Amino acid sequence: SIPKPTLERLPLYYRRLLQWREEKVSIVSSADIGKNLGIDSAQVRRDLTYFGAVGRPGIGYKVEELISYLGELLGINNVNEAIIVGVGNLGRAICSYPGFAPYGLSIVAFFDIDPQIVGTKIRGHEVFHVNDLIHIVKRLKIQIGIITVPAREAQKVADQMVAGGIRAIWNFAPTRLHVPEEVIIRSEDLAVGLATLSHYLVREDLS
Amino acid sequence: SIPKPTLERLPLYYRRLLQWREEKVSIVSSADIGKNLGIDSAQVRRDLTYFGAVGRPGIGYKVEELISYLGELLGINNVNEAIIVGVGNLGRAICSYPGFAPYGLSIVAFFDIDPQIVGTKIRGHEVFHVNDLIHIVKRLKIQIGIITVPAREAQKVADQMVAGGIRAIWNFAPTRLHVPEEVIIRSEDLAVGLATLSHYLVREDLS
Ligand SMILES: NC(=O)c1ccc[n+]([C@@H]2O[C@H](COP(=O)([O-])OP(=O)(O)OC[C@H]3O[C@@H](n4cnc5c(N)ncnc54)[C@H](O)[C@@H]3O)[C@@H](O)[C@H]2O)c1
Ligand SMILES: NC(=O)c1ccc[n+]([C@@H]2O[C@H](COP(=O)([O-])OP(=O)(O)OC[C@H]3O[C@@H](n4cnc5c(N)ncnc54)[C@H](O)[C@@H]3O)[C@@H](O)[C@H]2O)c1
Repeated sequence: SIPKPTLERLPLYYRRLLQWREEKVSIVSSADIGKNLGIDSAQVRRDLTYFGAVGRPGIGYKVEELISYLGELLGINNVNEAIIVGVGNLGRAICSYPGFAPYGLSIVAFFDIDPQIVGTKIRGHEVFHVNDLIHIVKRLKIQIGIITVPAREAQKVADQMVAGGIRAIWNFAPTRLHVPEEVIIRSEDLAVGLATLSHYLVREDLS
Repeated sequence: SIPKPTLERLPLYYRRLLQWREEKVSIVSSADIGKNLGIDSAQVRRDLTYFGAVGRPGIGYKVEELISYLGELLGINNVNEAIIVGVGNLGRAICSYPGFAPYGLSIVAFFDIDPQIVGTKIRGHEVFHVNDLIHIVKRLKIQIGIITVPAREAQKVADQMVAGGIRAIWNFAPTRLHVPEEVIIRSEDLAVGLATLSHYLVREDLS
């Protein structure tokens, strides 16, 4: 098993690695990892051997590999995979949007309730029935759910997501969701974008 | 014609009225209007008679009515009407979203290029061909355009909008638009919402 002081250093390594990933750095040395954190590079190497991460002498460690090792170990994994429920107009537009890839994000499973939609394929993925949500989310360890169903269905879908282990919900349905305190909700209201634009126009006319 | 000092006070009234509209206030007196602006209520009444706005003694003026009078006069009107080009998945989801109404915003005309879509109706409005954009935008004096077409078509559509007199563009296509300096562009990237949510998850796990 892993000594407690090592376990407490791992989230610091993880956070630093994520910053590197955002800066598109792909290889780092144990000295790099220890530098900003005030940890001796030999200690970093010892820590990383506990979960089998092997650096190549003179080259270093692969950032992506360490992130996935550490993520697995810290149980933080799967912050980059999401599922979506409600594959209507908005859901389809979100599923086929290429803009998520640059953030390392991807929508890995689609759900709906309409028999005409369930079973069809979107970008090669089959649309599942929402009744299968809980066990699919549990199996894939998905932590992020996207809600694009009509407002009156949204609470029921949120309850199913939480039952499956979803810890963060991106909600488009214009309604307030009630979920346990530890579940994060981000409600999106596109109208704010249009209102802001309109406001700029007025401001420009008045200046 | 309207005296210059009156003309200079009108935008101040207009800005104040807009704030009231957002606060859902529907009737105000000349004393209310003058109060925060340090203008005598008799002067406000004289100013407002120049364009025929009549307050009802003891009751006041209707906020909406004054906004539309002043908007017309100041040429700022139509900051609440938008047109949309590209009625595919995202476009349809935006057209049928009820969230714009509370901001006093509405999408008044839809355009597409696909013969299967042009001529069909969405919420009772006929979808026009994009070739009719310039003259319809000019006729309706529309100032806001929404772009929900594929990235490779977006610049062409932006040029048509600017030619029609559009002064603010809400762009969803993942591409950089080149427009004259006085045209405002707001580019929306929904991926930021998902990335932020994912980031919260990581931060929560690390705390
Ligand atoms: N927040 C925003 O800015 C914004 C913008 C546009 C639309 N919306 C909202 O997004 C939602 C979707 O809009 P749309 O235009 O795509 O609607 P839509 O009717 O085209 O799609 C809704 C889909 O949800 C499915 N569905 C319904 N109940 C379900 C359930 N219990 N489980 C699984 N699937 C279910 C339907 O079968 C349909 O495919 C609406 O709530 C709408 O108000 C929000
Ligand atoms: N910014 C974001 O967050 C976000 C999210 C989802 C989708 N998108 C983008 O929005 C756009 C639309 O996505 P979608 O899923 O609705 O695509 P879609 O293919 O379903 O719809 C595009 C529509 O535009 C029409 N069109 C094409 N060229 C045109 C032209 N020159 N004039 C008028 N209409 C034209 C097509 O006929 C079609 O109806 C894409 O650029 C997509 O990348 C952005």
